[in-house]
Amino acid sequence: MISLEKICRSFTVGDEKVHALRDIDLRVSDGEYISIMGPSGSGKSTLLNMIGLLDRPDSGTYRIGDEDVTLLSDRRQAEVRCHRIGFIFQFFHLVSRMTASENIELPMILAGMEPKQRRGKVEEAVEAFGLADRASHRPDQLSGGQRQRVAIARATVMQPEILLADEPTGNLDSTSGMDVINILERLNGDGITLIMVTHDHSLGRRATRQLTMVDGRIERDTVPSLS
Amino acid sequence: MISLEKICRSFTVGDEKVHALRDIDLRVSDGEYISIMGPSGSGKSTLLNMIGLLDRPDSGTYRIGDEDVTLLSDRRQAEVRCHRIGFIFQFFHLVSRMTASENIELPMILAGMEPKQRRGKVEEAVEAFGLADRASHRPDQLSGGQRQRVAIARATVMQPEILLADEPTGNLDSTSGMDVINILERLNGDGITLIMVTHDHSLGRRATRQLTMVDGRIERDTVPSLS
Ligand SMILES: Nc1ncnc2c1ncn2[C@@H]1O[C@H](COP(=O)(O)OP(=O)(O)OP(=O)(O)O)[C@@H](O)[C@H]1O
Ligand SMILES: Nc1ncnc2c1ncn2[C@@H]1O[C@H](COP(=O)(O)OP(=O)(O)OP(=O)(O)O)[C@@H](O)[C@H]1O
Ligand SMILES: [Mg+2]
Ligand SMILES: [Mg+2]
Repeated sequence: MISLEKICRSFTVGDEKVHALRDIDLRVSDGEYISIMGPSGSGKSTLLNMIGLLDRPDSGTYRIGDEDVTLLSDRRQAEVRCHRIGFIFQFFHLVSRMTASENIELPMILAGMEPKQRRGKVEEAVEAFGLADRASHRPDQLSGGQRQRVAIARATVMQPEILLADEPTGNLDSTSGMDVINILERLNGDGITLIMVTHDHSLGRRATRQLTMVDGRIERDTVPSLS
Repeated sequence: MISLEKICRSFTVGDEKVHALRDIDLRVSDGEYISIMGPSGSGKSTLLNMIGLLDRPDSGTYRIGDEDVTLLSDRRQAEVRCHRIGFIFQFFHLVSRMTASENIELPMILAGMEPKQRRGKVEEAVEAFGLADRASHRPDQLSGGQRQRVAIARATVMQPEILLADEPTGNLDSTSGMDVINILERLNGDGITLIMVTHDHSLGRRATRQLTMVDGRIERDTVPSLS
C-alpha cells in the first residue's frame, strides 16, 4: 500500500517557481496496475520520481505500508529503493562503461546476491528481452530500443514489489513494445504493483486504473468498468 | 536529390562484426516526404546518421545533388551539415549548459546570422513549439517532451533543405505530437525534403513514401496509391 497525501513539489529557475506537483493525493493498493497519462510537462516523471524515492516532496507525506518514507534518511531511502522498487527511466540512465549484461546485473550485485544466482537471472532477462546477441555491447553500441530494453531488464530482474515505468515503449516498434508490456503485465499478475507513465493511449487503456495528470494535478482517476 | 548506392556500414564489437547497413540503395527526390519504419535494431538510426553526414559508410557512394559527399573532408562535410541538413536526434543531444533558447539559436550562430534576425526566429520557434514559459530553462530543468521539442525547434529553425527526424514524437503526448507533425509537414509543403524514422504506424502512414528496414536492409519501399 502506497499512500501520497498533499504532496507538493516545485522547482526554482531564476526567480520563477515551477509547481510541478500540486497537492497530490494518491492511494495505491498492493498489486494494482495503474497508468498515468497527460500532456508533456504535466508532472508525470516528477510524480514517478517521487514515488520511486528519487526525489523528496517539498511538503506532504508519502507512506509505503505504514512507514512514512519522507522521514527516512538518504541512506535508508536508498535501501528501500534498492530492495523494494524497480525504476525504468524515461531516458534509461544506463552505466556507459558497462555492458548490457553488467547493467542488468547491477541491482543484484547491490543487493548482495550470489554470483551463480545472478548469472542465471541475467541470462533469463537477456533472452526474454531479445538481447542475446547484444549482451556484451555497451550502451553506445546499442540502438535506442535496445538500450530501452536493457533499462527494463535491469528494473525487473529482481522482481521488486513496486515497478515504476516511465514511457517504457517510447523507442520500441510495436512488436518489441508488446513483448515488454506482456512481461510487465505478467509480473503484475505475480503480484507486483505496476505504475506506468505512457503517452500511448492504447497502452494506457490496458491498465485497470487510469490516471490523467494536467499541470501538476491528478485530474482524473478512473477504474473503467469494462476492462 | 539524394542518392545512396550500395551503402554498407558495420560496427566491430570484440571479435564480432555487426552489419548495421547492408547494400543500401536509395534515391530521394527534392521535397519528398519519406517515413522509415522497422524493428528495433534494424538500422534506421544508422541510416539516418549516414544521410545526415554524421557517419561515413564503409563502402558505397552517397551523393547530394551531383556531389559525392563521401569524398569530402570532415571540414567540408561539417559545412554541408551546417547549411543544408537539420537533424532531430532520437536522444536530442542538447547542450546541457545552454538554455532552451540558446540551444535553438545555436545553428544560426554557427551559420553567421545577425543577432537581431536570430532573436526573431528563436521567439517564433519557442512560440510554435509551446516552449514560451520554458525558454530560459536548461535541459535538466525540462521534461522529456519539452527537451524533444527544443531538439525539433533547433533542427527546423533555419529551414534546412533536408530535414532528418529520428523518432520525433517518442516522448510527446498525442496533442504535442500532432503539433510537431503539422510543423514538419508544413515545412515539407514549403519544399523541404523530410525523412522521418518512427515507430508510430499512424505517423509512418502519413508519408507519401514508406520504407521498411529489416536487419540492415530496405525490405519495402512503397508509394501508397491512396494517400
Ligand atoms: N556504435 C555501435 N557499435 C556496435 N553496434 C552498433 C553501434 N551502433 C549501432 N549498433 C548496432 O547496429 C544495429 C542498428 O542500430 P540502429 O541504432 O541503427 O537501430 P535502429 O533501427 O535505430 O533501432 P531502434 O528502433 O531501437 O532505435 C543495432 O543492432 C545496434 O546494436
Ligand atoms: N529540475 C527541474 N527544474 C525546473 N523545472 C523542472 C525540473 N524538472 C521538471 N521541471 C518542470 O516541471 C514540469 C513537470 O516535469 P515532468 O518531467 O514531470 O513532466 P512530464 O509530465 O514527465 O512530461 P513529459 O511527458 O514531457 O515527459 C515541467 O514543466 C518541467 O519543465
Ligand atoms: Mg516525463
Ligand atoms: Mg534508432
